[in-house]
Amino acid sequence: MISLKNISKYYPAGFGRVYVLRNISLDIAEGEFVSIMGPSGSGKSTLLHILGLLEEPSEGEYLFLDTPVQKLSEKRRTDLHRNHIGFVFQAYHLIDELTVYENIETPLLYKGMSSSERKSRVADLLDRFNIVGKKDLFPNQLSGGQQQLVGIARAVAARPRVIFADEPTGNLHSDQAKEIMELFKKLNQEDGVTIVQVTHSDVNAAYGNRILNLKDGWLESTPVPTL
Amino acid sequence: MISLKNISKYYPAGFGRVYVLRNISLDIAEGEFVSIMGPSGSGKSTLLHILGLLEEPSEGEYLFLDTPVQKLSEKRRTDLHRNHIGFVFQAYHLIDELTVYENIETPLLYKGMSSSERKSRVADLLDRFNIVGKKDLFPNQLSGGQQQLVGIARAVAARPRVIFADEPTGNLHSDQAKEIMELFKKLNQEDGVTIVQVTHSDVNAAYGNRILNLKDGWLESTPVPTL
Ligand SMILES: Nc1ncnc2c1ncn2[C@@H]1O[C@H](COP(=O)(O)OP(=O)(O)OP(=O)(O)O)[C@@H](O)[C@H]1O
Ligand SMILES: Nc1ncnc2c1ncn2[C@@H]1O[C@H](COP(=O)(O)OP(=O)(O)OP(=O)(O)O)[C@@H](O)[C@H]1O
Ligand SMILES: [Mg+2]
Ligand SMILES: [Mg+2]
Repeated sequence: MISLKNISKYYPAGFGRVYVLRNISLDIAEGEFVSIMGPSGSGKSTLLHILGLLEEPSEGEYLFLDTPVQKLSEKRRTDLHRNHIGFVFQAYHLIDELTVYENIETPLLYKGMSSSERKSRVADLLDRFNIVGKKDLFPNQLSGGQQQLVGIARAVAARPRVIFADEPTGNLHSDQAKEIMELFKKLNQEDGVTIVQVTHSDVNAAYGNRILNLKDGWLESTPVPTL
Repeated sequence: MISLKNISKYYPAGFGRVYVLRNISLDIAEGEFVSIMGPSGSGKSTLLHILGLLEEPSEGEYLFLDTPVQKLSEKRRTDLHRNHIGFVFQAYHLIDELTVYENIETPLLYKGMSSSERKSRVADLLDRFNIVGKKDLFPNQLSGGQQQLVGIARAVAARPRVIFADEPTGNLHSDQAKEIMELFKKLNQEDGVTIVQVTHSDVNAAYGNRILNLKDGWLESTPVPTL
C-alpha cells in the first residue's frame, strides 16, 4: 500500500546540505499499525509529512496505493491526501478562524455528504471526545489537550483509509491517552484502517505490530517487544 | 513568596458564566518545587498564567513577593514578570521572526548585561541543550522537541527567581525529558529557584516536594507519593 525507495530529504546549509532523512526504504501493508520512534530532530515528523503527501522528498520514489507520487501534480497529490488520509499534526494546526465544529467538519466538505449527514457525523465525534460544550468556541479558547482532541477528531472524521498521527497524545493525561490509543486500535482491528504513528511513548508503541526507529535520519525496524 | 486568596476565573457564556478556576487559595514558599496535575481542561494553564502574571483573575487576590498584584498597572506587572520570572509555555510561543539565538537572548535584553556577557550566556545554553547547530535557524525550521528546548532555554536564560513550566517535556523522548527534570532539580536545590510545573507525568511530579491536583477548577493538595 505504501512503499518508499531510497528516500532522502535535505536542506541547503552554507555551501552544503544538512540531511534530515537518509536513503530510507520501507513498505507498509494495508491494515498495519506502525510506530515511528527516535530522538528529537531524527526526522520523524519529516518522514510522516512525506508519507502523508504534505511534503516532497529531495530524492527517491514513493508509491502510495500503487501510484508513483513524485510524478503527480500538487493538485493530484492534494486530492489523494483529502480522499484517503487523516493527519494528526504535532502542533495541531487547527484553523483559528473556524469554530471547533467547523474545524472537525472541514474534511467532510470534500466527501459529497449531505448537510444533515455531516451534522450527524460531527455531533457523534464531539460526543465521543466529550467536547460538545466547546463546539462553538475557537481554538485559542481551548486548553492544549482539547486542541489535540479536536485535531484527532478532524483526522478521523471522513473515515480515511490511512491515519498518520504525529505524537497524538503528547498533551493528554494517561487516561485520555489510553482512550485515543484504544480508538486507533479499534479503527485498525475492526475497520482495517492503516495507522502510522510517531510516538515517544513505549506504551503507545505497544499498540502497533511494528516499530521503526529513526536515528539521524537513518531507519531500523524491529518487531514490537512484549511489555 | 506566592499567595493566592479566593482566586476565580470565568468567561462569559450565553447568559451566564463558565468557571475555569473556582475559589483557589494556595501558598508557595520560596525554594519549593511544586507540580500541578489534573485532566485536560481542568484549569492548569490558566492557573499558571495567573501565577506568572500573564493573565488576571476574575476575582480574588494574588500576593507575589509581598506585592498585591491586582493593584498593579499592566506595565508594573510586566516589569515584575521580566525581572523575576521564567515561563515555559505549553505551545512554546517562540517568536517566528527571530532566530533561535535571538529567541534565547530576548530575556537578557532587560537585564543591563553587556553584549559580550549576553553572547557568552546564550552560547552556554545552546551548548548545554545541544542545539548549537540550530542557532541561526528560525522556529519553523525546528522539530517540535527542539522548539520545546529553545522555550526552556529562554525561560532559564536570565536566571529568574521563579520558573513556571507548562508541560515542559510533552514532546521530548524520555532521556531528554529526564535531562530537563534534572536541570530543574539542580536549579531548585543548588540555586534555590522556586519551580512550579504543570505536568501529566507522575515521573516528573516525583521531582517536586508537593503536588496540587486541579479538577474542574477546584484544588486539592497532596505530598509527593514515594514511587
Ligand atoms: N477565552 C476562553 N473562553 C472560554 N473558555 C475558555 C477560554 N480560555 C480557556 N477556556 C477554557 O478554560 C478551560 C481550562 O483551560 P486550561 O488551558 O487552563 O486547561 P488545562 O488544565 O491546562 O488543560 P490541558 O491539560 O489540556 O492543557 C478549558 O475548558 C477551556 O476551554
Ligand atoms: N526548513 C528547514 N531548514 C533546516 N532544517 C530543517 C528544516 N525543517 C526541518 N529541519 C530539521 O530537520 C530535522 C528533523 O526535524 P523533524 O521535525 O522531522 O524531527 P522529529 O524527529 O519529528 O523531532 P521531534 O521528536 O522533536 O518532533 C531537525 O533537526 C530540524 O532542525
Ligand atoms: Mg516531530
Ligand atoms: Mg494546559
